[in-house]
Amino acid sequence: QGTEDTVKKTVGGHPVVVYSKTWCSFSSEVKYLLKSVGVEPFVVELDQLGPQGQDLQKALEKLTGQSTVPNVFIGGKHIGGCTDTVKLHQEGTLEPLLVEAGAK
Amino acid sequence: QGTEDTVKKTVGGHPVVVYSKTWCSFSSEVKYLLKSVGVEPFVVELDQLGPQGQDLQKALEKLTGQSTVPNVFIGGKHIGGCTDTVKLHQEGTLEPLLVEAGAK
Ligand SMILES: N[C@@H](CCC(=O)N[C@@H](CS)C(=O)NCC(=O)O)C(=O)O
Ligand SMILES: N[C@@H](CCC(=O)N[C@@H](CS)C(=O)NCC(=O)O)C(=O)O
Ligand code: FES
Repeated sequence: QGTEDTVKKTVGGHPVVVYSKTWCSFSSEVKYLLKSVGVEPFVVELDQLGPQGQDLQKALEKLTGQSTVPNVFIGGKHIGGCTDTVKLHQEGTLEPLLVEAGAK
Repeated sequence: QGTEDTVKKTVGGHPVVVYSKTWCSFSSEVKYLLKSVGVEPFVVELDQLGPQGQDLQKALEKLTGQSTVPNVFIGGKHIGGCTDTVKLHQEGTLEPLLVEAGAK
């Protein structure tokens, strides 16, 4: 469907993509974490896109099984949410993923 | 104003009150923290109250200066948000406050 294609193009076209909401502290946390390791994510603020934001969130759920924000992709691969990304960082595997994706 | 009185009655009438939103992970985190130290907070889910939820959130901002959720009160006193409450717990001062308020 059109919106799913949009998502695939986006996550394929940027090393790091975060689907986010501007008012959400978990979204802020993951964006801040990525910047703190020297990466500038491509951010899609779903709450600022009107009805298209809801379509994107539904498409993301179809594609990844995840209905929540933040929704993080690295190198086109679905990583998960805030907790998942923080866990990878605590395990030391986040930065290697980012290097491999050409994000840093 | 009427809504500010409602807030004052609520926070005066329960040892622990959390103004929350059901979809918000920071709200979930603070509710879970309080339960983990043996306290059952009185929870007001602002997103489930329709327009009254927005009135309450505005009243809380007038009364506390805090426009965000979660908004935590212990013993009728404004404590802050999720980060503030977690910090008190890390400093060891959360549980004494709860005991003093008669919450546990
Ligand atoms: N454990 C997940 C929690 C994700 C979550 O519950 N996100 C909330 C916002 S904090 C959400 O998407 N709620 C529904 C919505 O905003 O549409 C994570 O770490 O990302
Ligand atoms: N540092 C604050 C952050 C509070 C915050 O930014 N809350 C967000 C939700 S996570 C909020 O209220 N956004 C505006 C809204 O939902 O009306 C805390 O720890 O509670
Ligand atoms: S909306 Fe509060 S943490 Fe996401």
